[in-house]
Amino acid sequence: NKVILVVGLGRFGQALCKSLVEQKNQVIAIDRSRQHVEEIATVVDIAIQADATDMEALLKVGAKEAEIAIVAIGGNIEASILATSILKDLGIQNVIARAQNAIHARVLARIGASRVVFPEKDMGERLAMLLVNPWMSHFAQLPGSPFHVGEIRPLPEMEGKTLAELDFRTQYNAVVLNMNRSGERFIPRADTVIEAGDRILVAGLKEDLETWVVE
Amino acid sequence: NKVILVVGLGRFGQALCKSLVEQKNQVIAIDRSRQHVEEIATVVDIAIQADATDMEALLKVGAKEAEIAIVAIGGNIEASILATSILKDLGIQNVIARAQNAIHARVLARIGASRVVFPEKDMGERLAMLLVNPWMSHFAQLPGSPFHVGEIRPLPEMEGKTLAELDFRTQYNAVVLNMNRSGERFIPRADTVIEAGDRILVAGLKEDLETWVVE
Ligand SMILES: Nc1ncnc2c1ncn2[C@@H]1O[C@H](COP(=O)(O)OP(=O)(O)OP(=O)(O)O)[C@@H](O)[C@H]1O
Ligand SMILES: Nc1ncnc2c1ncn2[C@@H]1O[C@H](COP(=O)(O)OP(=O)(O)OP(=O)(O)O)[C@@H](O)[C@H]1O
Repeated sequence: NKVILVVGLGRFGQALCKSLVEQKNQVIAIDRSRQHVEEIATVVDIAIQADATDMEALLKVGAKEAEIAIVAIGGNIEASILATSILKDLGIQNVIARAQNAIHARVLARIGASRVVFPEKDMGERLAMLLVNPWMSHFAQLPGSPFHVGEIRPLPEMEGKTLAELDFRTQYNAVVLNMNRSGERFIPRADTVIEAGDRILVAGLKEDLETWVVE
Repeated sequence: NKVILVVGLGRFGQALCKSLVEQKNQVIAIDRSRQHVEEIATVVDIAIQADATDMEALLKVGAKEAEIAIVAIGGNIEASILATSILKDLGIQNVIARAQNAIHARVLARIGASRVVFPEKDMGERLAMLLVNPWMSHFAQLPGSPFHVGEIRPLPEMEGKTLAELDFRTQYNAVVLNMNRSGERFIPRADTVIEAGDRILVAGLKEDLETWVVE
């Protein structure tokens, strides 16, 4: 539903193209390497071999039509900066660029990138969190809050009791969001009786959930 | 609190080292490039210039002591495979390896990697989701469930009413997890009156939250 330009078809750029196409966007993909262009050609609407630091080439492929452009060039900092600058000059509203380091990011922001991304750095941080807190792969942290949400199995003491009897929120410092019983998901009420085999989706603070999940 | 070996100190490997050290782990970092070793040397406990396909070198730096090893080598598929194999031979329980593509990933799994990661591919997919659903940067999806969780501002019709009066769950198809009022976060009760300026953390299905968040 949007026209999106992806410049740089390495692993990051190609994954971006595939997901954007799956979400029904029109994708124009550009790379100066013929091989990378060919790798993605069957996936996107338009795949062109071109140098993204060449304004003429970008104009020719219809870059001006794009509502969003992502400069997914990796190692080549100069090309990443020049391409970002050209795309802003072409009037593209939303130009997102990939940065290699903090200084590169600063330059990209200054020349008009609306957002700067650090794929390898972000994933390195994410993997570190998963390794240190294996239970976190089951829990999602709510952005901007200390709360985590995830599915738990009932403790033995819970089985056969209602949520009201358990005084769940007070006893466990966790809010019940919904329950999954034999594949059926529903929002339980105060008089719902917990059964072994239930899966309860809860929200709570990390330290409260951690004690629960330690297996 | 754990001894963790990181092989390959590109952007992914270095970010991993920094986060692991922040989480109080002991990190041994290895790369064959002197420059990359020097970049991380002040951060980690031990930083060594060595070829990770050299078992002698790995033994010398105490690789056997590691409970977890991450092979964060990028473009060099052969080195990534050989290093992973050697680390398994050294008896390291949990060896995580980075893959360039599906076939590489298959080989890594076969030779014993307990987990394979695709940093650029994962971030490409994530960025695509954010671009298509800008509201999703405010909402987290609960793993393995269709529910999303995030913070909303009260609709005008909600102000001055209690949660009970609003019959919140039924009217809005969303569960209230907690509220943030002037920086104070608390779990509201049925008789809590909603005020303009409140921030309400809710959970619900994507399609129900979407209509809410469209700005
Ligand atoms: N001036 C340019 N014009 C068009 N494409 C370019 C230009 N410079 C680099 N690229 C392309 O950008 C892509 C990604 O850059 P590069 O391979 O340096 O980074 P990378 O970090 O290895 O990428 P990834 O991690 O996404 O695989 C490459 O396919 C490369 O051909
Ligand atoms: N045999 C090896 N022994 C030790 N280190 C190695 C070996 N082969 C490659 N490396 C290191 O692995 C690191 C990451 O690999 P490379 O630079 O090829 O991938 P990358 O995809 O560009 O990395 P990143 O995206 O994390 O920046 C490099 O610092 C490189 O020196």
